[in-house]
Amino acid sequence: KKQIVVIGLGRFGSSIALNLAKLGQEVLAIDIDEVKVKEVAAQVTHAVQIDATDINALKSLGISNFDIGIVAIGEDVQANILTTLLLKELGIPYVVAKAINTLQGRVLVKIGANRVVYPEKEMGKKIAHSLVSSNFMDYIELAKDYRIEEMTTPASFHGKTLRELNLRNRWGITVIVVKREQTGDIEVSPGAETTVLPGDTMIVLGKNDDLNRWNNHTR
Amino acid sequence: KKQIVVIGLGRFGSSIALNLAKLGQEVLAIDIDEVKVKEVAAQVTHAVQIDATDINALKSLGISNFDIGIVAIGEDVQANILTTLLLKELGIPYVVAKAINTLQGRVLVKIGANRVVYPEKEMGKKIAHSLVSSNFMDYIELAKDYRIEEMTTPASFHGKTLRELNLRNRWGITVIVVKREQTGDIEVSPGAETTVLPGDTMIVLGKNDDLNRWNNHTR
Ligand SMILES: Nc1ncnc2c1ncn2[C@@H]1O[C@H](COP(=O)(O)OP(=O)(O)OP(=O)(O)O)[C@@H](O)[C@H]1O
Ligand SMILES: Nc1ncnc2c1ncn2[C@@H]1O[C@H](COP(=O)(O)OP(=O)(O)OP(=O)(O)O)[C@@H](O)[C@H]1O
Repeated sequence: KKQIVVIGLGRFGSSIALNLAKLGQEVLAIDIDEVKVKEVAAQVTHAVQIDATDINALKSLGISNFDIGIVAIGEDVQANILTTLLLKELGIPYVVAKAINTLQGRVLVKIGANRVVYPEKEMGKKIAHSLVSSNFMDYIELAKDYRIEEMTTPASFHGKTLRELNLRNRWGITVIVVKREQTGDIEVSPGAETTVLPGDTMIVLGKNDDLNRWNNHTR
Repeated sequence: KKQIVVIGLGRFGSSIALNLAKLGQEVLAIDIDEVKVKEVAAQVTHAVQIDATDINALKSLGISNFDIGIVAIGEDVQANILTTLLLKELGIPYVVAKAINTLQGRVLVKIGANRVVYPEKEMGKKIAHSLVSSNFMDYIELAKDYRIEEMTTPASFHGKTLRELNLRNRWGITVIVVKREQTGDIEVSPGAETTVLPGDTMIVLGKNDDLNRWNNHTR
C-alpha cells in the first residue's frame, strides 16, 4: 500500500485521488479551495485545505514521508511548478506533474518531476486513433471485473516454465503474451513449457481483485 | 478517409484535430476564438472562426455532409450541449461530445451524442492504475510493430467459428479474447470451435500493418 499525496482536485486530480482510494491506497488530497476538499473528504484517507506553495504547510502534513506526489494544479502554471519543486525538495521519490503546455513540461522535467502528464493532449490522441480504426473500442476494457496488464517479470520467475509458475491456480492470472526483451519476439498464447527469461515482460489477464492481490504481493 | 469537424480547440479539441490530420483524415477545425483557429490552421484541412451555436454558420459550412462531429467545448456547458444538439439535427451520424460532469453527460446522451468523453476523469483513472501496478507499463505497447485492439464483430462473422473465419491466415490477426455481450462472459485464448455471436467483441493482436489493412477493409 502506497502513501500518495494528490494536490489539485480539479477533474483530473480528483479522479486520480478517488481511483487510488478505490484501489486501496492511502490518499492525502489537497486543494486550496475548501469546496473541492469537502467533495472528496469522505472517500480518501485525509483531505486538507492548504495552499500547496506554502512549504511550512506541506511540512506540517509530513509530506516528506510520502511515496508518490501528484501535482494536478492546472491553470496556475507558477503554482504547479513551485509545488512540484517543493515536493522534490521535501524528498518525495516519485512526483507526477500535469502540464498544460510543452514549455511547462520541459521546466517540470528540469526541476525533477519524474513524470509529466498532458491529460487533455493524450486523451485527444487516443480519441483520434479510436475514431480512425473501423471497430476500435476504448482500449482494453473487459467486463467490469477484469483487466489486461503488462508486467515486468520478477527475478523469482527467471528460469522457470509457466507450468512451474502455475500463475492461474496460484493467483488467478492468465498469461496471454510473453515479450522477449532480448530478441524482441512476441509469443502469443505461450505454451506451458515456455521458460521465462530475464528481461521478459508478460501481458496478463485477470480479475481486478486478483491482479491487485498479485501487485501487492510483488511490491 | 473521413470528414471530421472538431469544434472547440482547447487542449483536448486541438489534440484531436491535429492527431486526426496526422492520421490522414479531412479535418474542419472550428473555434469562436480566432487565436485558437490560427494555431491549427496550417495543419488541418480547414480552420474557421465561428460561434458553433449559430446554426446558420454551421449550415453555411456544409456540416451536414460530415461523417463525424467532435464537440470539445469545455467550460461553457450550455454551448457544448447546444452545439451537440445542432450537429445531430444537421444529420451528422456520429457525434462525440466532451462532458465536464456526469449530469451534462446524461443530457448529452439524451440529445443524441453517440459517445460522451470525460477526458480528465478517464486520464485520472488511467494514471491511478498505472501507479498501483507494481510493474505496470503504459498500457499494451508491444514490440514496435504490434498492438492489441478491441473490435466489434461485423455481421459477416456471426454464426461462424474461428476456424472458419481463419483470421490468422487471412489477415495475420490473432484472437486472444472473445467477450460475449449477451452473457458478459469472457473467453481467453478461445478455441478454434468457438462460434462468434451477434454482440460479441474480440480482442485481437497483430502487426500494425495487418490491423490497419483489416480496419480499412471492414470500413
Ligand atoms: N496553490 C494551490 N494549492 C492547492 N491547490 C491549488 C493551488 N492552485 C490551484 N489549486 C487547485 O488545483 C485544482 C486544479 O486546477 P485548475 O482547475 O486550474 O486546473 P484544470 O486544468 O482546469 O483542472 P481539470 O482539467 O483537472 O478540471 C483547482 O481545484 C485549484 O483550486
Ligand atoms: N460557442 C462556441 N463556438 C465555438 N467554440 C467555442 C464556443 N464556446 C467555447 N468555444 C471554444 O471551445 C474551446 C474549449 O473550451 P474551454 O477552453 O472552455 O474548455 P477546456 O475544458 O478548458 O479545454 P481543454 O481542457 O481542452 O483545454 C475554447 O477554445 C473556446 O474558445
